[in-house]
Amino acid sequence: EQALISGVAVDGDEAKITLVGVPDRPGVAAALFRAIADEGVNVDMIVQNVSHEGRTDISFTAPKADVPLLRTILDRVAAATGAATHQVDDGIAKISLVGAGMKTNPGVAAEMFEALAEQRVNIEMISTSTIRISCVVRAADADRAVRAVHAKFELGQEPAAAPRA
Amino acid sequence: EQALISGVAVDGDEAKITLVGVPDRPGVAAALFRAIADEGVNVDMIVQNVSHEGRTDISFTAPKADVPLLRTILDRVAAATGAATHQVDDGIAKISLVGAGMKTNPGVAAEMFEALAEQRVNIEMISTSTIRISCVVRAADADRAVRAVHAKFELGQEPAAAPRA
Ligand SMILES: C[C@@H](O)[C@H](N)C(=O)O
Ligand SMILES: C[C@@H](O)[C@H](N)C(=O)O
Repeated sequence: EQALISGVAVDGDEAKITLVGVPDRPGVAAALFRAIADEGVNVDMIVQNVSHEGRTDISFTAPKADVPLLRTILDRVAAATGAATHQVDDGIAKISLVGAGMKTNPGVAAEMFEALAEQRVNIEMISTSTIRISCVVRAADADRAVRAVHAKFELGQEPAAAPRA
Repeated sequence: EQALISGVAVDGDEAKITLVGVPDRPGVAAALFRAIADEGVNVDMIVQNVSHEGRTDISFTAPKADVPLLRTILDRVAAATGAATHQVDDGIAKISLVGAGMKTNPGVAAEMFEALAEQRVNIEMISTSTIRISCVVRAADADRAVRAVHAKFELGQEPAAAPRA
């Protein structure tokens, strides 16, 4: 099955926020995102990977303008949940390959990551769906990253299909 | 802006695979997913969170039937990339809230996580897009999780809009 790649999106207006070392037990994710929702802050990407020794991190991206408010929310939630700490990183860019049918084409993710690797762009976070593969990179690498992915998928012409891996 | 929630999906046919303690440097994600793509294995959810002390984990879900082949691939990639180890977990289910416009409604993620927390279902991995919020849980918790999320978003009637948080 062939994936259809429609373009590359870049978002330079978000910060990466991480609640570090949260206890991996029911209710923690709910507490964090309830606190954020109650303050009316929009959240984009949410990422949580597996835990080790009963602890994991929960990260998300949000508008840079909301960082001051998020810091106070995270202070409160970190204390309430017993998290180790929280971190804010406002020097990121989110690079997304946008398309369809990407779940069943393993080569698409490989090609995107190879495009970034060839430019020595480090991938700091990854989150995927059938229509989008999103990577967080340093903001300073964004332009190079976008050009590399655009070239890899030959997105000069529209619409483009993913190259068969 | 109101999110539109169209349903809850559950996938019980996938395993969770994690490459643990990979060096956080360009080329690692590319090496992993190129090796997987070259063997023709389909990958669904890919999740990578922030690194600590230069190391992070890369997890993904894939069909359980591909686990034996993936184990051999991961052996090779773990050695090649200097990862600490790899883990396979075939006792998971993936619960997804499916809809649209979910990026700008922070209450939707909070409500989904609260539905799971109320049932004491632990969330093991999270990955989101504007059209899908996916949580990995224990397979034994899948039925309870689906019913809880279904009830939270009042998905008995179709179509349903997300409740205003
Ligand atoms: C870490 C966090 O996701 C926790 N496992 C929860 O269920 O809320
Ligand atoms: C960990 C992995 O994503 C690495 N940072 C890379 O760019 O490939």
